[in-house]
Amino acid sequence: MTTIVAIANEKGGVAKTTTALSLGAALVENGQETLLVDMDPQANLTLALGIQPSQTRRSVADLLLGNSSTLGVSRETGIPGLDIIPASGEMLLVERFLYVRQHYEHLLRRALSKSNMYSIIILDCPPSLGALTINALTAAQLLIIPTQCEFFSAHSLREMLDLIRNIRQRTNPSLRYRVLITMLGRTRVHRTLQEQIRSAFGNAVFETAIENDTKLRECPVVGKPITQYAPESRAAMQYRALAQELEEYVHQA
Amino acid sequence: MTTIVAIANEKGGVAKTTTALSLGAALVENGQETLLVDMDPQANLTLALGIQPSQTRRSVADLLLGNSSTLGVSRETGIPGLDIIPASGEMLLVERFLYVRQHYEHLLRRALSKSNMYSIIILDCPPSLGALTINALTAAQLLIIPTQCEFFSAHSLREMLDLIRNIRQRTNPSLRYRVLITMLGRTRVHRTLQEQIRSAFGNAVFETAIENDTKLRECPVVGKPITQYAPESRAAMQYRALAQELEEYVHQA
Ligand SMILES: Nc1ncnc2c1ncn2[C@@H]1O[C@H](COP(=O)(O)OP(=O)(O)OP(=O)(O)O)[C@@H](O)[C@H]1O
Ligand SMILES: Nc1ncnc2c1ncn2[C@@H]1O[C@H](COP(=O)(O)OP(=O)(O)OP(=O)(O)O)[C@@H](O)[C@H]1O
Ligand SMILES: [Mg+2]
Ligand SMILES: [Mg+2]
Repeated sequence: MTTIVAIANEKGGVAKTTTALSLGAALVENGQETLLVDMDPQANLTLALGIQPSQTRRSVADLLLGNSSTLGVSRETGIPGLDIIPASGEMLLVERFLYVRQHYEHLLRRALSKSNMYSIIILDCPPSLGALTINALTAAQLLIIPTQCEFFSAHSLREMLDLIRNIRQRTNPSLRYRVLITMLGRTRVHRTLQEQIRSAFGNAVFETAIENDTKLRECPVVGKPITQYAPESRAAMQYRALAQELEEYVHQA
Repeated sequence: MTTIVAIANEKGGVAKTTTALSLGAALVENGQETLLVDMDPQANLTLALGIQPSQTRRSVADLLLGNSSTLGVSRETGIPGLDIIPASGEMLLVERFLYVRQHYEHLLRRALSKSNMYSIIILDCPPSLGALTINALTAAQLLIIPTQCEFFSAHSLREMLDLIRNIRQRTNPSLRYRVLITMLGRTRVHRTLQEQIRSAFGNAVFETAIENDTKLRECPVVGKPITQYAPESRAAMQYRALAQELEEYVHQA
C-alpha cells in the first residue's frame, strides 16, 4: 500500500522543498522505497538533486497530460531507494490548460494509482493554490503544511484549512493534515507563535520541529540531501525524527 | 509623471511584501505620494497594514475586471501620503478567468494610467508567474527583484531574466529591472553568493542590501511598517537608503 504525502503551503519560502528532500532522504535510510514528485514549475526539488530541469526528457507534465506512466517518467536520483519525477519549464503552461479539462483535479491521482513500486510518494508543491497544488491535495492521503512561526505564515494556516475543507467536499474526503514547524529560531516572535500554533492545532502539529540550520542552505549547492551532506547535523537528526513520526502516523492511520 | 514599480520574484519568501511596505513607508517620509497595490491572493500586504482582506468592499479584482477606477478602489492606510488598493480572496478565481480575455496582460496598465494622483505606485506580486504578475510587469517601468543570497533564489534570478525578455518582446519594451539583496546574514553561503550576484549583475544590483533584522518579523503583528514600529532600527535605515537610491534612479531614467 503506497502512502501519498503532499507538502504544500500558499506561503512562500517556508521550507516545502527542503522538507520534501530531507524527509525523503531520511525515509530511504529506514528502508522505505520513496518517490519524490516535483510539482513546482520552479523545479527547486529537481535542482536540489543536481538535475537540470531544462535537460529532463520527461517530467510531471507528461504524467498529467497522460503521455506517460509513473514508471516512464520517474528516474533515479543517485541515492539508493530514492527516485524522482522531475519538474520542467513547461509546467506553467500545462497548469493553465488543466483548468479546461473535465475533472482536471484527478489527473495526478489516477496516474499515481497505477503504480505500486513505492511505499511512500512525496509531492513538493509550488507556493500557490492553482491546479498543480489541487492535483496534489486530491492525490494525497496526508498533507504536511510546513509553517514558520511568523505572522504571514500563521495566517496562511487558516487559508490552508479552508482549502482542506473544500478539497474534502469536492475531490478527496479522506484528506488529513499535519502542521510542521520549520526554520525555528530563538527570537521572541518565534517562541510566542510556536506556543500559539501548538495550542491552536493540538496534536495536528508534529512533535518534531525543524530549527534554523545553515547547513540546509548549503546542501542544494552540492546537490545532496542533508542526511548525506551533513549526516551528524541537528537538521539531519530532526528530519530523521520527523521520518520516524511520519512512519508511526502511517501505521496508525 | 507617475512611476510604477513592480516587486516580483517567482521564489517564495524573499521579502517581496516586506520590501513593498517598507519602501512605500520610506518614500512617504520623503514626501512622495505613494500607492501600494496588493496583487497577491495571499493579501499579505493588506494584512500587514492591519486591514482584513475578507472585509474589504473593493479590491484589485474590481480594478482588473473594470468594475471601478483606481480612485474608487484605493483607500487610506492611516499613514499620511500612503494609500493602498487591497487584495481579496476572489483574486485566485479572477486570475483563472483573466487568461480568456483578449490582451489580458494590459488590464492593470490601462486602469492605473487613468490616475495621476500618485508620484509612485508599488505593486506587490505573488510568488508565481501567472496573469497577476504578468499584469504587474506590463504596467511597470521598473521591476525590483528581491533576492536572498541562497541557491534557489539565485537560480530564480535567471528565470526572472527570461521572463523580462519575454515581457519586453510582447507587452512592455521599456521594462527595466534592479536586483535587491534581502535577508542578508553573516554566513559563508550568504557572503559567497552576494559576491557572485554582484559580479554577475554589476550595477543592476542596488548598492543598498537589506540585512537580517528580526524587527521586520515583528512589525506585521502590530500592522505598522518598520519606519514607524522601529524607526531607529538597522532595517528602517536600510529601507530609507533604498528609497533614496530609487528616487535617484527615477530622476535619471
Ligand atoms: N531549517 C532551516 N534552516 C535554515 N535554512 C533553511 C531551513 N529550511 C529551509 N531553509 C532555507 O530557506 C530557503 C527556503 O526554503 P525552501 O526553498 O525549501 O522553501 P519553499 O517553501 O520550498 O519555497 P517556495 O515557496 O519558493 O517553494 C532555502 O534557501 C532553504 O535552503
Ligand atoms: N530583512 C529581514 N530580516 C528578517 N526577516 C525578514 C526580513 N525581510 C523579511 N523578513 C521576514 O521573512 C518572511 C518572508 O518575507 P515576506 O513575506 O515579505 O516575503 P515574500 O517574498 O513577500 O513572500 P511570498 O513569496 O509568500 O509572497 C516574513 O516573515 C518577513 O517578516
Ligand atoms: Mg519550494
Ligand atoms: Mg509576499
